[in-house]
Amino acid sequence: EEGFKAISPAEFFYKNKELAGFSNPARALYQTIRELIENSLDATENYGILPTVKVSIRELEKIPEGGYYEVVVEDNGVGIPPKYVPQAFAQLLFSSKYVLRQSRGMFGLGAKMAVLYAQITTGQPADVIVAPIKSKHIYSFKLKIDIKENKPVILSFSVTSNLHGKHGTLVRLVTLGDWSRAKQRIYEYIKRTAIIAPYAEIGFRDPEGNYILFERVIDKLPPPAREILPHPHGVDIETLKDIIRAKASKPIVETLKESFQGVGETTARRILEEAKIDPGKKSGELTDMEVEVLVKTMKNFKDVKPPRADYLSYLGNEIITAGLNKVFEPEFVYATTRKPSVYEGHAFIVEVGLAYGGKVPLVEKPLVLRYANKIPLLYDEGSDVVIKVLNESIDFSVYEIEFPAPLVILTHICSTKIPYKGVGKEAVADVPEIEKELENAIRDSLRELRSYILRKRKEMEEIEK
Amino acid sequence: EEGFKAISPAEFFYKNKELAGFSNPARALYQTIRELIENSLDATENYGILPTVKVSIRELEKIPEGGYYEVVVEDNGVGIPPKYVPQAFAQLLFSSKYVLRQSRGMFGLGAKMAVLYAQITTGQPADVIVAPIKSKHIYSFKLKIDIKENKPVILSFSVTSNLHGKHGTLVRLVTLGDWSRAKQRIYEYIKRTAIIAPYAEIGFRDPEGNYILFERVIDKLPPPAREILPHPHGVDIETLKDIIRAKASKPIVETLKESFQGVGETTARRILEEAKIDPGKKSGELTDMEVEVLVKTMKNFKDVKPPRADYLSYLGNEIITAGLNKVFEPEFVYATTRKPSVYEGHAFIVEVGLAYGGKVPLVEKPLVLRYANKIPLLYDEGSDVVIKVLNESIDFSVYEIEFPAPLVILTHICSTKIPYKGVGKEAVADVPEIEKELENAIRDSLRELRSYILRKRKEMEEIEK
Ligand SMILES: Nc1ncnc2c1ncn2[C@@H]1O[C@H](COP(=O)(O)OP(=O)(O)OP(=O)(O)O)[C@@H](O)[C@H]1O
Ligand SMILES: Nc1ncnc2c1ncn2[C@@H]1O[C@H](COP(=O)(O)OP(=O)(O)OP(=O)(O)O)[C@@H](O)[C@H]1O
Ligand SMILES: [Mg+2]
Ligand SMILES: [Mg+2]
Repeated sequence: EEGFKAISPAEFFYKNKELAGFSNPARALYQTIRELIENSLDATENYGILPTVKVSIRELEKIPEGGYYEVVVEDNGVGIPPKYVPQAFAQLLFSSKYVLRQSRGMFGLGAKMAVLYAQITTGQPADVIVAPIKSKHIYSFKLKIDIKENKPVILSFSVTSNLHGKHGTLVRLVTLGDWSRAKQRIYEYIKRTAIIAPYAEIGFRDPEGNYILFERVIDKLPPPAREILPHPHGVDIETLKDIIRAKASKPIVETLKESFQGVGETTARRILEEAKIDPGKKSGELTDMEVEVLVKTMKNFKDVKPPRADYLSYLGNEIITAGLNKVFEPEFVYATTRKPSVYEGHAFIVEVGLAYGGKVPLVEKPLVLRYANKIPLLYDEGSDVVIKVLNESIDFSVYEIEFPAPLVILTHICSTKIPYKGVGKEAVADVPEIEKELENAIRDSLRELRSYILRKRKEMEEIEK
Repeated sequence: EEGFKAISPAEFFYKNKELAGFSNPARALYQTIRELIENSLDATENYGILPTVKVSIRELEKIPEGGYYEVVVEDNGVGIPPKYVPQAFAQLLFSSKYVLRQSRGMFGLGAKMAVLYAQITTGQPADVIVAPIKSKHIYSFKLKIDIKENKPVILSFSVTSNLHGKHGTLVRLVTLGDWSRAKQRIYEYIKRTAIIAPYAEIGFRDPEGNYILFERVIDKLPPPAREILPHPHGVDIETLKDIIRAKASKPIVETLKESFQGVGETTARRILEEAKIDPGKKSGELTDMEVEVLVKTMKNFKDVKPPRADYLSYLGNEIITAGLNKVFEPEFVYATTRKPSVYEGHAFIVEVGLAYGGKVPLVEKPLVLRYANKIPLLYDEGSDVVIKVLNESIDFSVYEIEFPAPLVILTHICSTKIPYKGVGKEAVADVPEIEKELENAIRDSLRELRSYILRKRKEMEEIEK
């Protein structure tokens, strides 16, 4: 009575799909495309494969709210082991990215939200075809989501021989969308993805029959992101209890050394000494009190190396300046990649690129291209930390910039965890450490621009004399 | 292998607690307080009880990140049946508000996030004491959340006699927080709650030992919100399939009449005729194809009454103007409650209040007080639909307002579903229908203000002659 009930994650995100970016047919079409492309890039780049991604949107029927579209995204990635395919596409909160490694995906929701929205708007199942990289077979699935139970429903399954050694994944959905309202953003998303991924080939066929190919311009992948152990400063009671449960019979000093980055024999012993815990005590025998004291001690222990960032995958000067040059043909271009920094135990790197003059259009405020873990962020600028920094901490006149001005600012944040404000991955929260790094990187870039502007002004004055 | 795994909703929101507003100790303390207060107001107001809510925050220990606080929130509400208490406080996605009725709560997460954050930062269980309204007993629980399994852990349970006929709920948590950084917002939240709930008594004892009592100034509750059947225009395939499953043996014409608002015998028959479905066919025997056609037909059926809004609970002129007068002592005050409107099958009402001059401070842009389902929204203004309307659609000079000006704008949106942008309930999404209603209500209010300003100006000119 009283209506008390539990719901599954699928029912939760079905009722509140706008939390995941599916707030109307246009946004839903955009979100569907981007979630699938992000999965394809994760499945190639992180595995040493030069990405080839084919995207197609075909209009099947026009209706008052927009239209029904067939969406197909295909890649040459590592594929997915068939036993995991049903859950990967039809069970929410299922993922291979719940590990401490930089990737575009992080929530275990993207593919499922696309499948869910298609299912509730058209009743159509998702087609998923995988050719796992070492397999001799190709597996085809027709899937729906049992929303009440958050479980896959396998409508059909078949296996064929993989005669040509193909590898990758193809996802096909029939979904409600609104191409006319989503068109500009979808094109912008793909273009902005191509700008910073010149090693990727992306083909896109749109509902109007247009085909555009973003060719691969370099044949070399950046070094991939790697998995890392958690950092002592990011630990909390639950995480430590989990670790202890997994290594219950080991001495606590061994558990600390094996489970955290930057903690060797000496550091582990010093931490345990400060926490007044016998290093030889079996991990599983620590009392709740001892666990709490140990967490406090680790969080506040000064002598640990900062979190490693050599396992992060940043863009770098070359890619940022090449991308800005290609799109804007500016007079002046500059890029900077900051040293790594830390927030709540997660290492992160901030990068900023600047383009000025030349064919950059005149704008009333800087044209900002935001990226996080190599994903272009196009919506919710108003609540993003980058815009906050630009509005609250930067006085452009100090840098000889008066609007309207021909100025583009590109920002990239990469980390083992991007603190997004929402599941739809559009805005990054104003974590103080990230805000500070952005401010420094932007100021540094604007100083370079100012030197250029002043030098040019001087040259002009010389000429006029 | 490959790290594929499923996680529970508890583990998801534990890893991504900033999605729920728990992004740092100061925000977490604020979110903890507001989630508990919102639960207390829902548990009184909606049940015809004049709310008496007691809030206390006591500092137990200062630490580098802020402090450990004991938070206690107690109310005289309907309480909770003891069999549901463990899940209500220690199982995510469990709620009595998953129904179509206006309330502050809607996600089934608020109380659990507060319990979760306290548990992972201090290791302390939550104390929950309930005196259910018709019961002769008082039930006390000590609860923790089994995060992996998203299940309650009952550490202790006891029953005592309820000798004085008390009813209500008390929640006590020991949590990490940062009072100095959260203080201003917590006070603002409570004040803004009191402004629009003059029938509520709210006592607040803060960590510095200060005590403030917001007294009840009227002894009459507004008419409570009521539960309503879904509207045909808001239906989708999954919802209709659910309804059909529950009434499988009934003729489809009966199922439609019983399950949707505004659908009587004639409308039901006309809808089925257009969908080419026999009205007498058993609901459970409809094919998938028929369900899809029926959904399409219902969504587009013009002749249905618009969603009812007489079951929504709005503030009204009296409360809005009294609140603005009390806080700002303005020279001019005005309030308007719009007729109901609809988005995606949910009825909503927009209300706007204006205060100008008198003791209203001079501001560079309007001081905006946003509310949704009677909850004050204090953060994320930059991504809220109200601010979007003010920035993009309102030219204040047209209304004789030149900044700096002494202008306050209060907005309230109430609905069976508020389209929040995030689980932390701080910003409302720019749903087109809501945006339009806000714009109309704000323009209407500003026109009234302009008449006042012009009239005053004329009087001044007369005087100066
Ligand atoms: N194209 C693909 N190639 C290989 N694996 C894929 C592909 N698409 C999805 N997957 C697998 O399915 C899982 C679920 O994808 P999904 O998009 O739902 O979540 P995610 O990418 O892990 O996180 P997020 O919700 O942030 O996108 C992924 O973790 C990945 O293991
Ligand atoms: N003070 C209270 N008095 C009575 N019932 C309460 C109280 N606090 C919580 N509950 C019950 O516990 C349930 C869970 O509360 P919780 O805050 O987690 O979710 P919610 O209020 O339903 O939704 P939201 O996450 O949006 O707040 C509520 O739906 C309500 O039934
Ligand atoms: Mg993904
Ligand atoms: Mg609640």
